[in-house]
Amino acid sequence: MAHIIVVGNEKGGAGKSTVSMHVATALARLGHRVGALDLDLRQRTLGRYLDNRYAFLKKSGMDLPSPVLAELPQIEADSLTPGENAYDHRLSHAVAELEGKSDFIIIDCPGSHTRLSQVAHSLADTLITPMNDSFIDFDLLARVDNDGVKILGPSVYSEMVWSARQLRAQAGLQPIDWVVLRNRLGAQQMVNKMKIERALERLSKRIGFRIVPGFSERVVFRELFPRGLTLLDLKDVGVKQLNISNVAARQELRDLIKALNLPGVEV
Amino acid sequence: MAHIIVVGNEKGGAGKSTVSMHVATALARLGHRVGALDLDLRQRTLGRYLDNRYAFLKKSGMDLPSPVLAELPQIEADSLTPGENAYDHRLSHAVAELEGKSDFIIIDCPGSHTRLSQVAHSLADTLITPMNDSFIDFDLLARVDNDGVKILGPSVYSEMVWSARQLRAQAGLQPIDWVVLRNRLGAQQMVNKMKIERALERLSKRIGFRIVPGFSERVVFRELFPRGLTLLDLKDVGVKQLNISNVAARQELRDLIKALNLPGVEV
Ligand SMILES: Nc1ncnc2c1ncn2[C@@H]1O[C@H](COP(=O)(O)OP(=O)(O)OP(=O)(O)O)[C@@H](O)[C@H]1O
Ligand SMILES: Nc1ncnc2c1ncn2[C@@H]1O[C@H](COP(=O)(O)OP(=O)(O)OP(=O)(O)O)[C@@H](O)[C@H]1O
Ligand SMILES: [Mg+2]
Ligand SMILES: [Mg+2]
Repeated sequence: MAHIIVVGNEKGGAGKSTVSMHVATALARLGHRVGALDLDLRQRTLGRYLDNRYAFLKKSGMDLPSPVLAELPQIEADSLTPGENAYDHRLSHAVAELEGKSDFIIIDCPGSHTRLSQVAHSLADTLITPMNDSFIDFDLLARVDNDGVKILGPSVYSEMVWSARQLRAQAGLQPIDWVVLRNRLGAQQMVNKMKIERALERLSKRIGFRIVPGFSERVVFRELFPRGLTLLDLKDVGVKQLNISNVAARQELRDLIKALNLPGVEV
Repeated sequence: MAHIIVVGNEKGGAGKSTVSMHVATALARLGHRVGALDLDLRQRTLGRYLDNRYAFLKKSGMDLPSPVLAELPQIEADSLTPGENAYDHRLSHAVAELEGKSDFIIIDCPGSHTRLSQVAHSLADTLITPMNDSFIDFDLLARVDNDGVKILGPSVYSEMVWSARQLRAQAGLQPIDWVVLRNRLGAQQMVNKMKIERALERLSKRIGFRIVPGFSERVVFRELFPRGLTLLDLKDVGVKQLNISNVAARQELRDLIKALNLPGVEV
């Protein structure tokens, strides 16, 4: 049984595709079999990141451990059972295709509310929600008062996760391990950072997620997209000396994988 | 005739709502009448930012120049003409409501492809597209080769703008002034920054937009969301001394407004 990791946040640009690529590649490089699905059918950032990787590896004759990308299959309308949603059908087929050959399946969700995203959330053994260190991103999880202190109530994305959890509970499945991480953290910005941290801690107890270490704002997390590479691949492609930011980035990714507590994963 | 400014980018987290709030507030503080529309019906970041502002001003008894938020009206299904799309109807009504009392109407679009967003783009006199300094964001405008140099072809968002321009041309309207700005720029990161800059310049000639100065990554652009304030309001709310980053932020916003070349706007 593949362990399904869903990376979700309705908020755009939280870092879902970036986290998906880096977690998937880290697990592949640790020797696990990793399948990947991109549910952002229009933007397809994760799909493009992996396509770039395959193209680069082919062109350079290199062979690096890589996640295996699966596409949602095209289907005939008449292959649906009456009342079955076409997207649900395509998603369960794509997951089934990866199940037999994967220890982990990473599912990257779009930054909007879609049927595919909703269904994927109910498939999650682990749900990773990245967010910017910002009350604008926080606003999708919960509303806060004018001082950014008091929690006034849940917002659309928390409610969406809640209904995914309901569905899972009704189906008798294991509860979702919901982890939230802050992404693109600045080196300074102490006042804002402390405020968000406190508000998140309060919210985590209230709506049931745990907070794990995230990523700082580092250009290495985005500059390797055209070649489909991550910081973990740099030594293999001939970069002799990692700069100090890349060494710190590697530690951040390591700490994240550790904190995810995934079955069979030793970091 | 209000000058319509649409802030659009299908890519999530590019900075649309942040740019919308800051441009709208800057114009209001310059003495212009500014209307605002939030087409992200679920997340409503701009709507929430302005609601926070109104609540804060009311609570503190202050009166600062502010954009006027309009909501899309609810409509009766039978008020539609045969074949008319409900969203088109609601949008044109909201714009009509603001037209008579606004010099500028700012329309914030969602980070996904919706009917409202598509229609709004064809209403734009000025279209502002913010993007992160990243090839992941670039990928929504155009595909590039593995080195991030050669432009291989347009992507979904460029194609969406192209069809909005087509529609406008067919309707005999003035062409859209399409401006692209980079947002959340880092202080260093020279190599990546240069690559993106060059690719953007090449693309601008190819698909017809101009590049304007954008914003650096600064916590002041996001930490004032709970009170609905911007850096321009800080003196009025009693912050005696702006720190060096806030002074620089004010200059960045000033340079952007200037570069937009808006009718009747003196900076
Ligand atoms: N830790 C980081 N350091 C530097 N840049 C980052 C980091 N995380 C993400 N980015 C950049 O921020 C932008 C948004 O990230 P990403 O596309 O992964 O978010 P997303 O949640 O998948 O967005 P969407 O909602 O559009 O799917 C991208 O330009 C990406 O390169
Ligand atoms: N120049 C900046 N400096 C610091 N933080 C910024 C800056 N611009 C945007 N942000 C932060 O980045 C995140 C994304 O910005 P924003 O929500 O404005 O983007 P968006 O394009 O409207 O996203 P969506 O696609 O979800 O509508 C937010 O957390 C915001 O506070
Ligand atoms: Mg994404
Ligand atoms: Mg927005």
